[in-house]
Amino acid sequence: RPITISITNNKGGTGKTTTALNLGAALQKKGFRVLLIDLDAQGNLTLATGCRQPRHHAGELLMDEASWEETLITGPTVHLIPASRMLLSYEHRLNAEPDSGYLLREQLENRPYDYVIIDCPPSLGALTFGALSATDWFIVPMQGENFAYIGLDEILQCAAKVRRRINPGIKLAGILMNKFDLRTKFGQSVYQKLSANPSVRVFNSSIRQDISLMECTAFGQSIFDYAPNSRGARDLMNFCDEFLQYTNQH
Amino acid sequence: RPITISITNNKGGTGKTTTALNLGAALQKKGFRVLLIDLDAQGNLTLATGCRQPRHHAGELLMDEASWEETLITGPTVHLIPASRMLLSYEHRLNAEPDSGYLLREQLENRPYDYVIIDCPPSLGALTFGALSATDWFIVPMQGENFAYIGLDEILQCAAKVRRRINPGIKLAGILMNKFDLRTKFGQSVYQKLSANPSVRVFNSSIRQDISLMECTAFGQSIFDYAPNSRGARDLMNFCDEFLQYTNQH
Ligand SMILES: Nc1ncnc2c1ncn2[C@@H]1O[C@H](COP(=O)(O)OP(=O)(O)OP(=O)(O)O)[C@@H](O)[C@H]1O
Ligand SMILES: Nc1ncnc2c1ncn2[C@@H]1O[C@H](COP(=O)(O)OP(=O)(O)OP(=O)(O)O)[C@@H](O)[C@H]1O
Ligand SMILES: [Mg+2]
Ligand SMILES: [Mg+2]
Repeated sequence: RPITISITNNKGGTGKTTTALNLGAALQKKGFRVLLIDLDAQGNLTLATGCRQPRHHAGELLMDEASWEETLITGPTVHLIPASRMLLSYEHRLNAEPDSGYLLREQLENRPYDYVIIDCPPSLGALTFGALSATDWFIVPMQGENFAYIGLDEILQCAAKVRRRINPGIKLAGILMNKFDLRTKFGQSVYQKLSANPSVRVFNSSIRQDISLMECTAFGQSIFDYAPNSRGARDLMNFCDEFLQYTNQH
Repeated sequence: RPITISITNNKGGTGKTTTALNLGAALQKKGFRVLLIDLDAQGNLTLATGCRQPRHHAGELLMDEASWEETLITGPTVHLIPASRMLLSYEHRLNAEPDSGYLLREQLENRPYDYVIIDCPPSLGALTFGALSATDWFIVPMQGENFAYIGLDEILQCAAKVRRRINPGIKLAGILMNKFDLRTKFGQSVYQKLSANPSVRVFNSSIRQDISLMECTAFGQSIFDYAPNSRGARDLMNFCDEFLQYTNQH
């Protein structure tokens, strides 16, 4: 059974897609089989893997309008269940569907992967709820900006709701500081607020600002293919190592 | 009747709150009476004006659970209809309410202000729809990042839907480039894509990266009070001038 990881934050632009793409690539470099799932109607992960026009998308898969084989995209380096802008209307339907939280986890049973990484949209609706319901670990990328941690309570409450019945095993792997500079006043203040919060852990690894992390998505490449010696590559690999060490012990 | 301006973008972190706060302050410096409305449950605009614990919020006002006088906050420099995290549940109720688009514009009739500025959440639900239904002009702050303009079509479609019946007069004042550096490859590519798009206009003024624009929100001040000689202050005042010139001629 694959280990499922959800990358989630209801705040936009904090680095979910960047983390999903490159954590997936780091795990692949270590020899693991990785599946990426794009649950964001804006489809940035889908585009970042170089996939332009997916024939089917995650919403159709969840509503049984397309099969796994019809939806799955298997590129030379990446396996992906893609998103499309049609996902917005599917989220409305899922919102109205009782037990929609079970749909994704049922789809993931027995798939031939070591890790499944789900890139969530910047919202706490049916798509994120379904991801958390299917997930073993969730990661919350966060920036060192003013008000960055507002909304964290809502994320934790959503995870608690999932933990109560549908997915008692869900665990927070940690908060990942992204575009992070501990020398700035806001970086420090966000880090201190989080360290003072007993219900969260913060990864020791953080991802610094690196333009290569933005550029590689324009070429459909991971940071390791695009700029293997960049600090973005080093930071993401260090983060992957810490993630594996922590999750193998807990 | 006040002129109503909505600041909207379904993408997170593009500068809606920064624009709402400081465009409002710039208009006030010119002598106009300005009302700010925070429609984001994360309440960044409310916090940025120094307001900690609003007794009532915009959702209660729209559902007639609190009066205008009970909800309005009148500080020494700012008039504000605040947000609170309760707005999330109110948005669900508004989503289910027929004609909810009319509620905000009815509340704004005959209010003693020259300009009303609405800070929208990063979504295209009932709150943004209600803002656009009440608005004369809407502004879309956007960053010079990869994929920054994905989702713009959805914003324009939402505005077109509003224009069809409930608010035929709604106009796009322009896209405002924020944290913008035309010397970067992504800045240029976003700017070129937008300039090639006939259904949008881009403001000539853009807002450059300036840490003072983040810092001032921590002190409950506008950029003009916090750092009057900063480039953030100059950029926002230039933008205000261009906005007034354009909207007075169209
Ligand atoms: N460490 C970094 N250094 C430089 N740029 C980064 C970094 N992390 C992310 N970015 C860039 O910042 C932008 C936002 O990142 P990303 O798309 O990963 O965030 P997101 O949380 O997935 O956003 P959304 O909520 O819109 O899905 C992208 O243009 C991305 O390339
Ligand atoms: N020009 C700028 N220079 C430096 N920092 C900026 C600039 N514009 C915005 N910021 C900072 O970037 C972050 C996001 O900006 P802001 O809150 O205005 O975006 P938003 O679109 O309202 O986000 P949300 O979608 O979460 O409501 C804030 O921490 C803000 O202080
Ligand atoms: Mg994303
Ligand atoms: Mg905002």
